Order: sequence, then C-alpha cells, then structure tokens
Amino acid sequence: MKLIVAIVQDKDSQQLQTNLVEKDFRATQLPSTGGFLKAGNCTFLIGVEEEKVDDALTVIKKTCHTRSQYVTPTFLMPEAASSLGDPVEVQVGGATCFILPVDKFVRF
Amino acid sequence: MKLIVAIVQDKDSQQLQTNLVEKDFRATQLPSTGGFLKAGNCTFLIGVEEEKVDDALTVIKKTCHTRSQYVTPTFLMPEAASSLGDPVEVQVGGATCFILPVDKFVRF
Amino acid sequence: MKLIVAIVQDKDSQQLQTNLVEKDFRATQLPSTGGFLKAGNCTFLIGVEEEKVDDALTVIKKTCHTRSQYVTPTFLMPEAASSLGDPVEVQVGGATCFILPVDKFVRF
Ligand SMILES: Nc1ncnc2c1ncn2[C@@H]1O[C@@H]2COP(=O)(O)O[C@H]3[C@@H](O)[C@H](n4cnc5c(N)ncnc54)O[C@@H]3COP(=O)(O)O[C@H]2[C@H]1O
Ligand SMILES: Nc1ncnc2c1ncn2[C@@H]1O[C@@H]2COP(=O)(O)O[C@H]3[C@@H](O)[C@H](n4cnc5c(N)ncnc54)O[C@@H]3COP(=O)(O)O[C@H]2[C@H]1O
Ligand SMILES: Nc1ncnc2c1ncn2[C@@H]1O[C@@H]2COP(=O)(O)O[C@H]3[C@@H](O)[C@H](n4cnc5c(N)ncnc54)O[C@@H]3COP(=O)(O)O[C@H]2[C@H]1O
Repeated sequence: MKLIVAIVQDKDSQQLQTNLVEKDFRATQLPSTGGFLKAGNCTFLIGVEEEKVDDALTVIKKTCHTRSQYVTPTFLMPEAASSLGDPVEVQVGGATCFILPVDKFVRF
Repeated sequence: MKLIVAIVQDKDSQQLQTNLVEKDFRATQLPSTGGFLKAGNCTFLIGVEEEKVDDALTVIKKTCHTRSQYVTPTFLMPEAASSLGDPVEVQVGGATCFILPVDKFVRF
Repeated sequence: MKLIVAIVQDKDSQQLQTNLVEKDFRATQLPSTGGFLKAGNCTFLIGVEEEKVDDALTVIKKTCHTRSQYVTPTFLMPEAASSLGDPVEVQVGGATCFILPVDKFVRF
C-alpha cells in the first residue's frame, strides 16, 4: 500500500474524483491553499496498492492541466513600490504528487 | 515515531477526540470529503511512538462505527437514466487508517 | 525528497508562508484543529530536497513561537463540577513537525 498526496487545482478536482472512481480508486479530498499564490486548491489522499500507483498517476496526469495565472507584482512582493505595474504570468502546474510509503493499512 | 492518518465519519470525530485525550494521545483534525459519497468526514493526524501504535488503533476501532447510507443511483452515476429508481445501500466503514513511517519528529 | 508536515498556530501561519517563499521553499496550507484545545491551527505540507530539510526547519523554528493559553478546567473536563474554578495555563508550542520519507515525487 502507498499513499499518494496529490495537490491539484480546484478546477480539476471534480473531474479527477469522477475519473478515479471510474478506475476504481478510492480517495479523500482536503481543502488547501497554495503557499505562493494563496489561491484555494485541493489536496487528494489516495491509498493504492503498490502495483497500481502508476495507473493512479496516469489518471491524475490525464485529468489535471497546467494553467497560467496573472498576478500583479505588488501582490507577490507587498513591500515593493506599486509602480511595478504590469501583471506577471505564473504557470500553475496540473498536479504536485508525493508518493509516501505505508507501514500498515487498517480498516475498521 | 509513526504518523497515523485516520479517515473517520464526522459522527464519530468528537468521541474519538475525547477517547484519544483520555488515553493521552495527541491529535490534529482536518476537515475532509469522501470521494465516492461526497459526504463530509474527518481526517485525524495522530503522531505516536511506535510501541503505542496498536493502542491508538484500538481506541479508533472501539470508537468508530460502520454505518449504512442510502443513496439514489443517479447520484452515483449522474449520466444513468433516472429510471434506475430505488435507493442503494452503501456501507461506510468506521475508519480507514494509514500508518506512515516518520524519519524525524521535531517540536519547537 | 522529504515531506515536512508542520502543525503551527494560526497566528504564525502568514509569517511562516512569507519566510518560506523568501528562502525559496514551496508549501501548501491546510486548515486544521488542535485535538486538545480545539482551537483552529494550520497544517503545512512542505516538500523539500533531503539536504534542505534542516534549512526549512530553521525557518519554522525562527518564525513559530510558543504561547500560553488560559482555559477553564470545565472546558477540558466537561464532566467535572464547574466548581474547579480558576483558569489553567496551557503552553502551546510553536510547531509540531513530522518529516516523512517520500518514495517518489512527480509534477504534471
Ligand atoms: N517561490 C516561488 N517563486 C516563484 N514561483 C513560485 C514560487 N512558489 C510557487 N511558484 C509558482 O506559483 C505556482 C503556484 O504556487 P502555490 O504555492 O500557490 O501552489 C502550489 C502549492 O500549493 C503546491 N506545491 C507545489 N510544490 C510544492 C512543494 N514542494 N511542497 C508543497 N506544496 C507544493 O502545488 C501548487 C502548484 O504548484 P506549481 O509548482 O505547479 O505552481 C507554482 C509555481 O509555478
Ligand atoms: N468506487 C467505489 N465503488 C463502490 N463503493 C465505493 C467506492 N468507493 C467507495 N465506496 C464505498 O462508499 C463508502 C464511502 O466512500 P467515500 O469515498 O465517500 O469515503 C471514504 C474515503 O473518504 C476514505 N477512504 C477509503 N478508502 C480510501 C483510500 N484507499 N484512499 C483514500 N481515502 C479512502 O474513507 C471513507 C470511507 O470509506 P469506506 O471504504 O469505509 O466506505 C466507502 C465504500 O464502502
Ligand atoms: N492530553 C494532553 N494533556 C495535557 N496537555 C495537552 C494534551 N494534549 C495537548 N496538550 C497541550 O495543549 C496544547 C495544544 O494541543 P492541541 O491538541 O489543541 O494542538 C496540538 C495539535 O494540533 C498538534 N499536535 C501536537 N502533538 C501532536 C501529535 N503527536 N500528533 C498530532 N498532532 C499533534 O500541535 C498542536 C500544538 O501542540 P503542543 O504540544 O505544542 O501544545 C499542546 C500541549 O501543550
């Protein structure tokens, strides 16, 4: 058993959940916030058998998309003079995934 | 040190917290949502010494109960014709627990 | 790659996020609740290269502060007679950190 911790954009979370159920993966969603852009995102916990990890990652890869986000520099660096002006483009990835080892899995 | 990640039903979370404190376990609760039934549930993070993991699991087992939930099939498969009719019984377990290895534990 | 799970007080979470970005660490925040005092706190997920774990812990240590909190004993032990009276001081630490091993790290 492995635990996949996948941080995805809110816009993809519903579709990801649907696609995971379709492929018979179980998952739990936790509301979260990105540290840099401070935008709401979604952290999935997906417990899967070791031999199924790559299949689950394929579902995530196919469902979650990279997007551009425009932010004003003063948002990122509040102490900078507001004269920095034009918005800056930031690429937000589709998913950031940590695959964690699991010593034991128990259901009651 | 091990980190227990336990997903339990909302209905049991308060009692579980009380029972953990009684047995001198420390815990943190995170709001979460079940992937399949989309109902609110609760994810506990419980850091325990390795030799105490089984005691903590016993507290969870005694406190968290399996329940039946009735859902209409169209909820589960929105694309299916609503003529599927009668609600379906789904068993929701008391707790789903992942015991994770911890390389290092630090308190400031 | 390691995953740091750090539970910090709400009061320090914004400053911690700023200090992490300054040192070029990436992080995700999840809202959480302390099991004992039932006060809102904040759980950070910080994925870092193994050789940077100590630097990240230093940022956390410098930013997050221990504080005292006064609670009435009846809050802690509702079944006790309210005659217990005077508030009790509880020390809440700056941060509780679990450093978890990561089998695989993937970004899409
Ligand atoms: N210090 C910095 N300097 C310049 N650009 C920066 C930056 N920190 C983040 N970014 C950029 O901003 C995007 C959004 O980051 P945010 O922290 O809001 O939202 C992040 C965060 O919630 C999570 N995340 C990414 N890496 C993480 C890590 N190592 N540990 C924990 N969470 C991570 O995944 C979300 C998307 O990350 P992604 O890398 O695709 O996309 C990132 C990245 O392109
Ligand atoms: N694809 C599917 N087909 C048919 N029936 C399905 C199904 N997925 C889930 N169920 C059933 O629905 C119940 C509720 O699942 P839900 O995903 O809402 O809520 C789940 C989810 O939040 C979490 N969970 C369970 N297994 C997990 C895993 N491997 N990884 C992450 N979270 C898991 O624990 C909650 C309770 O799970 P439990 O297994 O006791 O109970 C499950 C199970 O009996
Ligand atoms: N059974 C008990 N008897 C007497 N005093 C108790 C106690 N449980 C907790 N305390 C005290 O109350 C403070 C707040 O605990 P709380 O559970 O609300 O909030 C905790 C909890 O959310 C989290 N935490 C601490 N240890 C943990 C662990 N082993 N596993 C998971 N979360 C933990 O970090 C927060 C701060 O913990 P910290 O130890 O600095 O500070 C703790 C501790 O000083």
